Amino acid sequence: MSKIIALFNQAGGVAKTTLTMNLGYHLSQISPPRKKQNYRVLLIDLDPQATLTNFMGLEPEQLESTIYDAVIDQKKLPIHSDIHGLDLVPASVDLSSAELELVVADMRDLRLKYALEPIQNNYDFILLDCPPSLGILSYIALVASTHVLVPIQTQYKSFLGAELLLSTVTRVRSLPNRHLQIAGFIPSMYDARNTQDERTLNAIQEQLAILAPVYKPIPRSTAFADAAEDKQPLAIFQPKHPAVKILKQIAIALTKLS
Amino acid sequence: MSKIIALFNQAGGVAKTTLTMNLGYHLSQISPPRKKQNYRVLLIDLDPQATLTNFMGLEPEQLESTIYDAVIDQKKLPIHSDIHGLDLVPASVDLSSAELELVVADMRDLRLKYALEPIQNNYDFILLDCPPSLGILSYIALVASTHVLVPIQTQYKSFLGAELLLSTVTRVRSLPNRHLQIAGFIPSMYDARNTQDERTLNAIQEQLAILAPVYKPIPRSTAFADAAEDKQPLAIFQPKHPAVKILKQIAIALTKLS
Ligand SMILES: Nc1ncnc2c1ncn2[C@@H]1O[C@H](COP(=O)(O)OP(=O)(O)OP(=O)(O)O)[C@@H](O)[C@H]1O
Ligand SMILES: Nc1ncnc2c1ncn2[C@@H]1O[C@H](COP(=O)(O)OP(=O)(O)OP(=O)(O)O)[C@@H](O)[C@H]1O
Ligand SMILES: [Mg+2]
Ligand SMILES: [Mg+2]
Repeated sequence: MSKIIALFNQAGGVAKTTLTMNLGYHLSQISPPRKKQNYRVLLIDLDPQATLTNFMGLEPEQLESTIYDAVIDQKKLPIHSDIHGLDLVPASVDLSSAELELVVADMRDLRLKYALEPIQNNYDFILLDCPPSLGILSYIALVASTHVLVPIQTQYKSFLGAELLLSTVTRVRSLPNRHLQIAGFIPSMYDARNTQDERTLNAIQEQLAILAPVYKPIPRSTAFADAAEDKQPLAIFQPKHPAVKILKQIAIALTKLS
Repeated sequence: MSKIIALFNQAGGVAKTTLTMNLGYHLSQISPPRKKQNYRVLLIDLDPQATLTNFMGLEPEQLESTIYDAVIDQKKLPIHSDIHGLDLVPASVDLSSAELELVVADMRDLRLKYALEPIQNNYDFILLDCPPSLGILSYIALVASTHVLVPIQTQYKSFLGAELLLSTVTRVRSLPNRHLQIAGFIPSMYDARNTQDERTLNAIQEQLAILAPVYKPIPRSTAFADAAEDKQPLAIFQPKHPAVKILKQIAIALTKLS
């Protein structure tokens, strides 16, 4: 049964894309117990700003077909295979008109779910990289998911958005997707030398652990942006980086989701 | 003639809100030549995530009236006066339905411009804090503005969005707002110890200075998030912080805009 995991947080710049790419990579490097082949992983870029598509080495403007065509025109999902062992459905700026076009579309809420159905049994994990908004794209991602993973920056601003984030998940669980579970919270860009980061991390652990696992924080490090510039997961760019172990552990935890 | 300046960049988490609040503060502390009174400054929160509203000490959920009511229902702008010497029109999550409601609204593109007209002569500067998207809210902010100020993070990801950002400004200048000028680019969250930041800053200076001034970079510093948590501009929270001088210089440059 494939797990479809939305990396969701309406706040901007909190590492959704970075974690989609890096956790996707680590998942694709794990082989399930008693199996020879590794987990098969598909990443889907749902952001009109197409950052994941760029980070994975593609040029959004040069693409003939993107997730837009699948969601709006019910075309086949355009899958690019084996980028660092991962498959990818790219995005481009075309997706920015999708928010408006979906307003009046039939079966709007289920469009992404339907687009995934033909291929979802080809994958063990499908990760959905959400845009920084509470708009329709994030919403249909949550409707299509089995789980939601929440990167949350260890800064004061993150708490301002937490309530809205959780009420959005609750809203989706109340009707269009009763089975949606929170896989966990990932404290991101954690700067241990900074008291605000430390206090925010403690608050995250105290207040959110009751809802879902709070994973180990991903440290703030310039290596992430450097790896992105080289179009590589951190584990390939700088294998000995301390964050690599943490990413691996989170990936292993994701393989144990029910 | 009041200057209406949109802090615009579709990328998330690049310091739009932080700079709206801090530059607004410094502008309000300057008195024009040969005048006794300081410049009068109004901040407008255009983000449904209402970060500026929060940073300025208000609780979005408790507000009776926000920018939403002015733009959608043509109500009077709800102005909160004298927060650190600044006036503020707050936002709340109500604004998230505005993007959809504006799709079919009459005179959609001019709605914010019209909302500002009754009060714009009461202010020397009106700063518009845009959300992290290329949606209608950012668009009507650009249509209503005399100038656009672009915070741009000195990281690789920022270059991916630069072209789209500039083409959006060009599009607005071609028809709905022929007078829109780029006031400048503000390199933000600059970490001088990091080579990627340094290279990105150089690239920003080389490629964008031909279009508009590239201001001095705002250094990355935990003091900004700490000041925000205390609901204060940096200059009040930590007056001796090195970034305060830089913010002041940018504010002075803004007073010289034609
Ligand atoms: N742990 C980290 N330490 C330092 N920088 C990081 C870290 N994780 C991500 N970054 C960098 O921070 C920036 C924001 O990350 P990213 O784009 O993944 O966030 P996002 O939530 O997807 O943003 P958006 O809301 O725009 O989609 C990028 O430049 C990225 O390279
Ligand atoms: N120079 C800086 N150094 C370090 N942190 C900063 C700096 N400027 C802003 N920040 C912090 O970075 C985060 C993002 O800043 P901010 O909210 O102003 O960005 P934004 O572009 O308005 O984000 P959004 O796209 O979500 O509206 C905040 O937590 C803020 O306190
Ligand atoms: Mg992203
Ligand atoms: Mg903001």
